[in-house]
Amino acid sequence: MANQKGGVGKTTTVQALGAAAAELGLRSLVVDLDPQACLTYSLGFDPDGLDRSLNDVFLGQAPVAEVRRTVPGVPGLDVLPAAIELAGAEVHLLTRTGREHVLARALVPVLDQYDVVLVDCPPSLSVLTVNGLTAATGVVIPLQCESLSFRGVGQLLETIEDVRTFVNPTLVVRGVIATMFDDRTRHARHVLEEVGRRYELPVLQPPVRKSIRFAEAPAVGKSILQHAPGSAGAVAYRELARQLTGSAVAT
Amino acid sequence: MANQKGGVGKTTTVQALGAAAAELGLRSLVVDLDPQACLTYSLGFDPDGLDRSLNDVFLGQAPVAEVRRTVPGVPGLDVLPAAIELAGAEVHLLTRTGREHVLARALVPVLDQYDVVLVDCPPSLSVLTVNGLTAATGVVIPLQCESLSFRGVGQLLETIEDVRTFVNPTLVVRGVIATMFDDRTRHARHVLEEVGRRYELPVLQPPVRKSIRFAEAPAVGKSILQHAPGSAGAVAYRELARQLTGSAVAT
Ligand SMILES: Nc1ncnc2c1ncn2[C@@H]1O[C@H](COP(=O)(O)OP(=O)(O)OP(=O)(O)O)[C@@H](O)[C@H]1O
Ligand SMILES: Nc1ncnc2c1ncn2[C@@H]1O[C@H](COP(=O)(O)OP(=O)(O)OP(=O)(O)O)[C@@H](O)[C@H]1O
Ligand SMILES: [Mg+2]
Ligand SMILES: [Mg+2]
Repeated sequence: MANQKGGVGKTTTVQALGAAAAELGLRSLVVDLDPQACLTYSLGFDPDGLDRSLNDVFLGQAPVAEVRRTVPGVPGLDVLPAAIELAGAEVHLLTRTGREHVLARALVPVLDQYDVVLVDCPPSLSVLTVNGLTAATGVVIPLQCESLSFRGVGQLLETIEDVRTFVNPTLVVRGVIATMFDDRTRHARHVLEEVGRRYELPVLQPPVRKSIRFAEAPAVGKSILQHAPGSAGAVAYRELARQLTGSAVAT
Repeated sequence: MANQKGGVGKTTTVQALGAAAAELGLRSLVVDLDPQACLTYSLGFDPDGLDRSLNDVFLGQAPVAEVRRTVPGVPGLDVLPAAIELAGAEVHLLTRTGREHVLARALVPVLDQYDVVLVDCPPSLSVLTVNGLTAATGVVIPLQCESLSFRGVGQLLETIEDVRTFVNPTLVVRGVIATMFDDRTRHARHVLEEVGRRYELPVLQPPVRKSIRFAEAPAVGKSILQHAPGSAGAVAYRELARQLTGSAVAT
């Protein structure tokens, strides 16, 4: 889940899709690549209170199997948590050969334990996001559908192209998810069509509409699926999860 | 204008306050510290089409006086524009002594030409944001008033404290601005009071309410003050500008 623009719903989407995939019976892992650890926090953890985080994995001091945690209240969902120390990894990795592959290599020993792995990237195109793109087979772009969304998509696609060319030929853009979609006006719909058209990107359906239920959920350490299971947002993310995991036969 | 959380209104606030200060007759400079150059773009420039940007200043290859531009349609407002190359400055600066002071030193020759200088920081606490905090005398925290807002404020205040201790004793926290404030529910109001109370921060008034007018403005390269001068958002930012620039005698 990548988009260098801030606050476009990357974390919310990873959490909701991870919970939805687990609900479908798929063993799921969500990876928090953001030193701000919002995903880790939203799942109910205290990022400052963890004795080990993804940073220890990046430093080669602990394997993923020892750092990942099960998510309370969501059977079948694990998290590889982040902590602020991960900001140090960005600096540490900058000058090392093979710096893009650290996450990919670290995930290898556990890949057979999961059906779905979702990676939450920070709002930048730096080495952490590049690690996410290098480890992945697909990238989904959460899009806030406001004018500034255009700004970043071109650059993001260039970064993806670089990753594909130099370090990960398996990487495919799965498409765009419209997040916090405001369909009271034509503005958001226009931006969404325009981005899909200009960059020839699949627009995944349905859009996830704006709802106060999303604002409430992280406060109680829950995903939208636990906090408001019948809400339009939960329904939307479940449908998106089915499509992305190829479980469209369900329901 | 600092807050490492993404999409909380830093850029919108810098643009609106800059335009409002210029309207008050104050000579104003807005500095775009974000490689994503959203402020530069929102002011009507093409960041990829600039022959020189803040990056050239950071590399010591051009003085601010040659790189700043006047903002079309906003008399009295200049911009120090960003470009994606600024991401390279973050890497370049990391290992250099005095890396926090690059912006502060670069601004010295032009400080007597401006009454107000506003700096737009990227969504991180890295060396670019630290340069902004080191150059400034005051920091304003735009707050989105959702649960994840808490997450970052503590860390941001610690960073500000470090900057104050080690490189810039003049730095003061001017307060919090509630951005895209949703007062249909108690949630946002509760978060705002709670942040102000817990961290003993002044809550600047009034809050800037959510409005579609803000989404429209960057699309036409205008601030809210030009795009919708009579709107509640424009009125709110004008009042905030008066307070922050000490021009509260007006109106
Ligand atoms: N459909 C929605 N309706 C209303 N609010 C939403 C919705 N989706 C997400 N949000 C809220 O928007 C804010 C930003 O979302 P989120 O943190 O997921 O974005 P992000 O892209 O991960 O941000 P960052 O760039 O800082 O990592 C959060 O407070 C979240 O709760
Ligand atoms: N009062 C408001 N009402 C509605 N939308 C708003 C309001 N203020 C800002 N926005 C919109 O919210 C989005 C995020 O705002 P903005 O880009 O200013 O945040 P930011 O903190 O600078 O983001 P980043 O962390 O990516 O730099 C923009 O599309 C902007 O137009
Ligand atoms: Mg996030
Ligand atoms: Mg910004």
